[in-house]
Amino acid sequence: SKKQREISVSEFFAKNRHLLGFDNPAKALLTTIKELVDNSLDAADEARIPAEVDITIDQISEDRFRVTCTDNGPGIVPKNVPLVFGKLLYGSKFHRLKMSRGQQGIGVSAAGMYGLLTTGHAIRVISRTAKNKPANRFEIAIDTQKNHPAVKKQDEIEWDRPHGTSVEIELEASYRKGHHSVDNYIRQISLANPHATLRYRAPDRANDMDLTVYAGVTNELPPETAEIQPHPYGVELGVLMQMLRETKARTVQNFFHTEFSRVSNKVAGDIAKLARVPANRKPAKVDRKEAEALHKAIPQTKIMAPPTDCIAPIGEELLEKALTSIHPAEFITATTRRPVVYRGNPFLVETAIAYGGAELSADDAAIVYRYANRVPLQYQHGACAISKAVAATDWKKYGLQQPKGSVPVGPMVLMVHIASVWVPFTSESKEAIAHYPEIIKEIKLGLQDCGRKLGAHVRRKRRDADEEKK
Amino acid sequence: SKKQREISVSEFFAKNRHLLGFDNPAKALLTTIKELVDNSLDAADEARIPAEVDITIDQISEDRFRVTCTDNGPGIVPKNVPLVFGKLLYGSKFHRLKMSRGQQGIGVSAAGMYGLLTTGHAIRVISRTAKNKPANRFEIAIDTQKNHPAVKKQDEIEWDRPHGTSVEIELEASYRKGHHSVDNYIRQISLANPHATLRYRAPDRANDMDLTVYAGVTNELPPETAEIQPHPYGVELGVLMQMLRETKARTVQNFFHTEFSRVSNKVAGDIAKLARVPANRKPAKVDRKEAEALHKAIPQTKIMAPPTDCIAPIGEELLEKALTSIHPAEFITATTRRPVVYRGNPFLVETAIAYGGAELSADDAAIVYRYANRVPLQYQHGACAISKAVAATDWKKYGLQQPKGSVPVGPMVLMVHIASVWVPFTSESKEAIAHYPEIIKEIKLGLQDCGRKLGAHVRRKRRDADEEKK
Ligand SMILES: Nc1ncnc2c1ncn2[C@@H]1O[C@H](COP(=O)(O)OP(=O)(O)OP(=O)(O)O)[C@@H](O)[C@H]1O
Ligand SMILES: Nc1ncnc2c1ncn2[C@@H]1O[C@H](COP(=O)(O)OP(=O)(O)OP(=O)(O)O)[C@@H](O)[C@H]1O
Ligand SMILES: [Mg+2]
Ligand SMILES: [Mg+2]
Repeated sequence: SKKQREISVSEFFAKNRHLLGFDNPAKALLTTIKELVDNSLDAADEARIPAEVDITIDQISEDRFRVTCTDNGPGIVPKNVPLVFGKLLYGSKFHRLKMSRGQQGIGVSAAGMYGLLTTGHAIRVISRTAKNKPANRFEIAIDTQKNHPAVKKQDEIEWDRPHGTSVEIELEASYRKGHHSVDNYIRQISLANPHATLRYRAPDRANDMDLTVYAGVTNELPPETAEIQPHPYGVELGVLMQMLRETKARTVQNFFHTEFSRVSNKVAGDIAKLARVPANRKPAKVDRKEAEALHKAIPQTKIMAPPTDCIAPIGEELLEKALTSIHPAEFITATTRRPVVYRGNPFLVETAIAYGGAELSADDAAIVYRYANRVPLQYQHGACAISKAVAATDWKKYGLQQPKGSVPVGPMVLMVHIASVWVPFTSESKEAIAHYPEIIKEIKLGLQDCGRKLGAHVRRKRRDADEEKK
Repeated sequence: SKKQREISVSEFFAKNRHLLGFDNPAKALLTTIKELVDNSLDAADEARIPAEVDITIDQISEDRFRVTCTDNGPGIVPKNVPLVFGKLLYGSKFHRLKMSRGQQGIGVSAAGMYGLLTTGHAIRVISRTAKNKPANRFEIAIDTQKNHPAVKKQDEIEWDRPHGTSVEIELEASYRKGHHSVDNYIRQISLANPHATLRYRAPDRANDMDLTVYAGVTNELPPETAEIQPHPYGVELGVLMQMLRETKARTVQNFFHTEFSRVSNKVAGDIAKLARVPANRKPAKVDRKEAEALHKAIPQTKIMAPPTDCIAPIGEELLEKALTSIHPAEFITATTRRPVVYRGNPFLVETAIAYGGAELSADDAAIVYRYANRVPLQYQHGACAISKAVAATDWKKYGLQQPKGSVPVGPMVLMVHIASVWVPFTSESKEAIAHYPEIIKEIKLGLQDCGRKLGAHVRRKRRDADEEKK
């Protein structure tokens, strides 16, 4: 027989590390920063702590860097630390429907694994959950054959912070200035997180006091997001059958009422009635024919759209404020659209435009900032649903130039933010958004909202210019 | 503490099924066919059996189809069948460096999982390894929470084949004609597998005798490919350290000689000498400093390029024959380049051009067939290294029109085949090739090889046409 055997998740992703964003040394540095900062912001937001994140990059040799990310978040309990950092597909964000930057349980373990594979160094962690508890320090190396942590060192230490987490990774990397630079990336993070304070020490700094600070432009935390149940409109037959087998609910009616969002007892009864399945049938006793009937009945039953308190938009006022601070412009507008649904998941689109002013050139292609759940997307723009929607929008009617099927040309910065309980990415590196038609349609509507206001501004400006000539 | 917990591979990919190629019902049908046929061709090629694969698609209802794929391959031993079909990341092709269509241990379990999630139906398998052994029939459903098979049924049956495997999946799907159709896809498979016989029954057939047969255009099997060791030029420090810890070799010299390809005992001694590490040092006793020295010494040591009997090109003659059978043209040329290396993995590029003739229009964009390890790539052309290389090649100098940064315009069919012991894809759906610079460079050289011959033909044709006018 052929030698068929199991492949561990970590072996698979060690070989396929470009799927996680570690294609080359320059990108590896950016991906590492991203995974660390995303985790710190998620943790602080969820614990309702105003996020303060310190990012330091030290250059150790020509192609080796040490990245340290320290936050004032709630910390991680000691018994979970090895698994969090030394096991792929382990985390707190996958099994729930709630907006967060992370969603896979892969990010930080992948960064640690890349560091281990390229330098042999284990990931170093300090974490503390409360002032009256000790700070725990760990050195953890992932065993790639087994996808399991090996704790190299563990002790309790004195730490000047009452709570928080500090992560240090040594990796083969490359530090660039300019377009795809860490400096730009951190600036883009602050744009979408106006409530957070980011303090950044670059590798080429003059001394350790030489620090770039992105202070929060607001003291208000983002709205707290609720965790929701799946909406029945998205569920597939096989998934429904599995849920019926596993539910603790004792009747079909109670099953629909408790396992899904927006299904009242009455609506649950309607579904059962339409399917001609007794409302008090035991879920585990539902056979295939009945499951198929229930599955058919769901889309034919009137069920309220999913709740939207599970998404925290940045908001028009803060978008304009943040965008202006980075790109001072003569005209600025932002729009936050109301939430809609794809595959049963609520999502919403926010767009903002900064136009004109001394800094932006009229002959350059517009700058497009893409965001998903407040995280800047820097790579794979050619594969991204946002780029597709921008190119598919007719910008000529708002007074801009636009080569066919391309980004428009003009003194413009475009910012597009997709916020969802779960974002469909084109790969595990979370760099580009998959082309769901509902999402592309909604982005275009958001761009048109802002475009119309831009068009009015451009026309008004031209009228004024013409009048001056006369 | 936050509810951090483990996520199973199958849970992850059930949610992210667009990463595996199951984005929508039409694509799901194509991906399912692909995964099944790839496995059948791999199995027959490896067992040196002239592949015969029967593919049948039945439409069961408006959006439900049954796909059956039956081969004359070596079969699968009964104790491995549940894991092969009911567990993601389980297979025989990941842990070796040898050219094959599959490489992840995911494909067929993913297709079965998609069928289960959308219809509740288990995957059905019949397999037999020899005439004197019984045929075993199974019904297997993957437990997505645990990534483990649940065998619903298993028995021995009479079967009219002496050996082979038959797989049946029922799934929610959609059947289309035209560009992205199953019919076109199977035709493209035969183009790159001229030794195989494919018999295809479409869902809209008149009756069960209504069959499309792509007979092999050659009786010769593809050259047998050897399995190779990794080449030292690709290895990273952390990986080297791990290999030193795990090797059975008793000395550093023996370690390099046995664990890598192309490292003779002498060359292994050279590496150790350059690193100032005793050649007889026990590998497990090599410390970090010594490992770093060895790692540095590798690229400074002259080591022969990797062996190339691990790749089976289609070959220029068969490429021309197959391409002509599908696109009769007035001019045809093909080139198979010599193998080169990326990340320590051997790969080679083959290109073919069919030009002119009654069927191809001079005003249309050239048709581009992309292949990786003999598998047609149908989607994500915008993300693919092949598309990038085609657009980056200057076709005007061969007499074609070419909009800037675009595929050329002209009566032309382009076929590009990348063959490697391991192909870097942009996602697990294996639809597009990642942009490794070495691969893009080599594709362009292959296109230029064919382009030059095409250019000579176009010029000659124009000279003749001009002469006729005089
Ligand atoms: N700085 C931190 N503070 C508190 N908890 C953290 C921190 N970093 C990680 N965690 C916890 O560890 C888990 C695993 O993190 P990891 O980055 O691997 O996955 P994730 O963030 O859940 O998803 P993704 O792979 O999309 O990043 C998180 O879900 C979170 O519970
Ligand atoms: N028709 C078949 N005949 C013989 N062996 C098969 C057949 N189909 C699958 N197998 C075996 O089952 C294993 C798992 O198949 P699967 O498609 O899941 O993964 P793979 O082909 O190894 O990689 P990939 O995920 O890239 O397709 C294969 O490696 C092969 O050993
Ligand atoms: Mg994370
Ligand atoms: Mg396969």
